[in-house]
Parts: sequence; structure tokens; C-alpha cells
Amino acid sequence: SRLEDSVRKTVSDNPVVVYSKTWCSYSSEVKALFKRIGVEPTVVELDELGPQGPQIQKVLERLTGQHTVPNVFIGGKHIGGCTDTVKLYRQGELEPLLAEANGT
Amino acid sequence: SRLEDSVRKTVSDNPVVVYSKTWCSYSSEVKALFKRIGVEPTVVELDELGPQGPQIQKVLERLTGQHTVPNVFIGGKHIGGCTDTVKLYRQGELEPLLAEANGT
Ligand SMILES: N[C@@H](CCC(=O)N[C@@H](CS)C(=O)NCC(=O)O)C(=O)O
Ligand SMILES: N[C@@H](CCC(=O)N[C@@H](CS)C(=O)NCC(=O)O)C(=O)O
Ligand code: FES
Repeated sequence: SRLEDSVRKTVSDNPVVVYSKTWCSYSSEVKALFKRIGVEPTVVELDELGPQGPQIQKVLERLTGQHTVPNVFIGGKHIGGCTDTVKLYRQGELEPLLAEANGT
Repeated sequence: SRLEDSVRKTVSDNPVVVYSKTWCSYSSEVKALFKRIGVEPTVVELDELGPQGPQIQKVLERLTGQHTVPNVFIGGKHIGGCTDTVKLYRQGELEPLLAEANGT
């Protein structure tokens, strides 16, 4: 679908993408983590898109099997949610993914 | 109001009360903390009460100044949200509050 194509394009055109909701603390936490390590993700606030928000969430669920927020992609790859991203960071595995996504 | 009276009654009649939303991870985290330390809070899931949910949230905002979830009370006293409760626990200050609330 048109919406699916646009989600695929967002995810492949940007090194780091976070699908979020403005009032969700887990979404805020993952955005804050990226900020702390000097990364500026592309953030899509699903609750600010009107009816497209839930539609994009359905597309994300089809593409990733994950209906929850935050939904994180790095270098076009689906990473998961907040706990997944924080775990990768703690294990030292987030930085290499970010470096690869930024082509460095 | 009638609703305000019922919230005041819930909070004073039960040693530990958590106003929560079922799909919110911060609400889940604070419920899990209580479970880990063997406490069974009275949980009110605001998203399962139909139109009363947002009305109770407004009452909580009037009574506590806090419109967010989770909203935690111990021994009739307003504690705050997830980060506040976890902080008290880490500082060893949660247990004394719980003991006092349970009259032990
Ligand atoms: N472990 C996941 C939890 C994600 C999660 O449960 N997100 C909640 C908001 S905090 C959500 O999207 N809930 C909607 C639902 O469960 O339908 C993570 O760290 O991202
Ligand atoms: N630091 C607070 C954060 C509470 C918070 O922002 N809760 C969010 C859900 S995770 C909320 O109720 N958002 C609704 C809003 O901001 O209007 C806590 O630890 O409880
Ligand atoms: S909605 Fe509460 S942590 Fe996401």
C-alpha cells in the first residue's frame, strides 16, 4: 500500500528512526538515550498524525510484528522497543550498529 | 463531587493504591515493583472504566496536581508516579511507608 511504501522509505532513507507517542515515557526514554549518545533520530510521533497514526501502527505491526511504541529502526533494520534498544546499548552493541548505519 | 468522594475513600481505605493504564509500561513497572516486594496494591485501571476513566483522572489531577499515570498512594498519602516510587524504594524509604500504612 501507499502507506507501507512510505514507512519503508522513511526507514531506509534515515539512519535511525523512532516511531513514538509524545505522552509515552518509554518513547521519551529511548529518545533521551539517543540524545545522550549524540544521535538525532528521525522521530515520527504517531499521536500527532490524526487518523494516519493508527494506520501507520498497523503497517508497523505487519512489517515488524510489533504493535507497541516506541518502535526503533537502525540502518533500515528493525531493532524493537525501548527495552531492546537499552539492552543493546548496555551490551555495547548499539554503537557499532549506529556507526554502520551512518556509513562510518 | 460523588466521584471525588469515591476516590478519597479508595485512597484512605486501602494501604496501597495504584491508578494505572493496562497498556502503559511505566504503570506495569510500578505494579511489578510492588509485586516483587510482596505488596498487593489496589489497582484501578483507568482505561477499563469507560467514560469514568478520564473523569477519575481529572479528580486525581485536582487532588494531587498530577494528571499522569501511574498515580500511587500509600497510607492515604500521594506518592507520585513510577520514577518517584522507584526512587523511594532505592533510598530504602518505601518499606517504612508500607509498614506504617499496613499498621505494622
Ligand atoms: N518492552 C517494550 C514495551 C512496549 C510497550 O508495551 N509499549 C506500550 C506503551 S509504553 C504500548 O505501545 N502499548 C500499547 C498496547 O499495548 O497496545 C518496549 O520496551 O518498548
Ligand atoms: N515521571 C512520571 C511520568 C509519568 C508519565 O509521563 N506518564 C505518561 C504515561 S507513561 C502519561 O500519563 N502521559 C499522559 C500525558 O502526558 O498526558 C512517572 O514516573 O510516573
Ligand atoms: S504509555 Fe506509559 S510508558 Fe509508554
